[in-house]
Amino acid sequence: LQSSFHSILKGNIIKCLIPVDEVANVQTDNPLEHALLVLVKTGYSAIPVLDQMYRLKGIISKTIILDNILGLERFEFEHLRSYKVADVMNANPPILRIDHTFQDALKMCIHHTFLCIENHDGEFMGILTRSSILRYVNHLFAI
Amino acid sequence: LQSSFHSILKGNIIKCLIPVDEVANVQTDNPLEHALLVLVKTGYSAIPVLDQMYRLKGIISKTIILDNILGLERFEFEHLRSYKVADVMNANPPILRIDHTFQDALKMCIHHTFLCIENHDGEFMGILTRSSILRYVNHLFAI
Ligand SMILES: Nc1ncnc2c1ncn2[C@@H]1O[C@@H]2COP(=O)(O)O[C@H]3[C@@H](O)[C@H](n4cnc5c(N)ncnc54)O[C@@H]3COP(=O)(O)O[C@H]2[C@H]1O
Ligand SMILES: Nc1ncnc2c1ncn2[C@@H]1O[C@@H]2COP(=O)(O)O[C@H]3[C@@H](O)[C@H](n4cnc5c(N)ncnc54)O[C@@H]3COP(=O)(O)O[C@H]2[C@H]1O
Repeated sequence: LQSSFHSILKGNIIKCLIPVDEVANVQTDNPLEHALLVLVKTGYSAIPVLDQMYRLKGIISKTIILDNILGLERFEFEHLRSYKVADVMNANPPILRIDHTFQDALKMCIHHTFLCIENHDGEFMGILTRSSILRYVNHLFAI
Repeated sequence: LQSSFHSILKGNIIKCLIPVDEVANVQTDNPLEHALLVLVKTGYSAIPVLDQMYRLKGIISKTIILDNILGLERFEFEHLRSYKVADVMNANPPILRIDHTFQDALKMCIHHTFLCIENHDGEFMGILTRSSILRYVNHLFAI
């Protein structure tokens, strides 16, 4: 049990990575309306927010946007045009460095639906999703 | 590897279940606006839809609601009051029977963020979430 799983758990996460060019994202200075359209068109609940240098800055989600436009009486859609993504995003994205192990990723995925992967220089490399972790675990158990 | 994991994989899922009285849900005949308010207030992306006999009928999500109110030019919020949950919900919820094994749940969770659990009589017993599966797997590896 210990030896064969140990080498897998210490294995590298790079094989489960969704590379940055396949990750839907928006920029910090986009209007909130643009972020909601990207979220609706892609169907994703949440996506990364990058700055103009493609550095990771946060996460924006349908939940955060709807929370910010729900007024006392109704959904105040005019806010979509007056707010920017940076005004409401979660500025504390879950980050894992590319040299971390599969076990580190598994632990973090308990609390996050996806992880943002960076290299040593802090460059955004892509994301690791719960479905890819679950697919890998299912494969381990099938061995 | 085989023997100790085998008994765990065949283990029962009941210990990871969120019981029905702790599951946010709406009813088939609720207006869509009510469903969006429940989703926003609870913070959940998607929740089960039950009929008046508390039988499982579908899943409603922020994604489905936003998809249905996005018109050509803008978000048509007036539709929230004219549609019912049953009109737009996903009427094919992922269902797992309570006597299924942990391995069955793991396989299904690759494609669904949560599973709806029913007993032999088709009564809705609660849900099984990806986070509870991941928490359990992480615990297995820590042994
Ligand atoms: N277009 C699609 N095709 C196939 N399956 C789809 C899908 N959209 C959603 N799903 C399924 O639904 C799950 C939840 O998606 P959600 O958008 O809430 O949550 C997603 C989304 O917020 C984000 N995500 C996934 N792929 C992304 C991408 N290429 N770009 C940006 N964000 C992504 O990561 C979260 C977790 O993704 P994960 O794959 O674990 O889990 C996904 C996947 O199993
Ligand atoms: N109030 C809260 N407290 C703590 N963590 C929270 C939370 N709301 C969301 N999260 C975290 O975010 C993940 C995704 O939530 P989401 O609402 O997209 O997706 C959720 C939601 O659609 C549904 N869900 C979870 N608990 C529910 C409940 N009590 N009633 C109805 N639906 C529930 O199952 C999906 C997967 O849940 P899971 O736990 O795997 O994964 C959750 C959990 O890790």
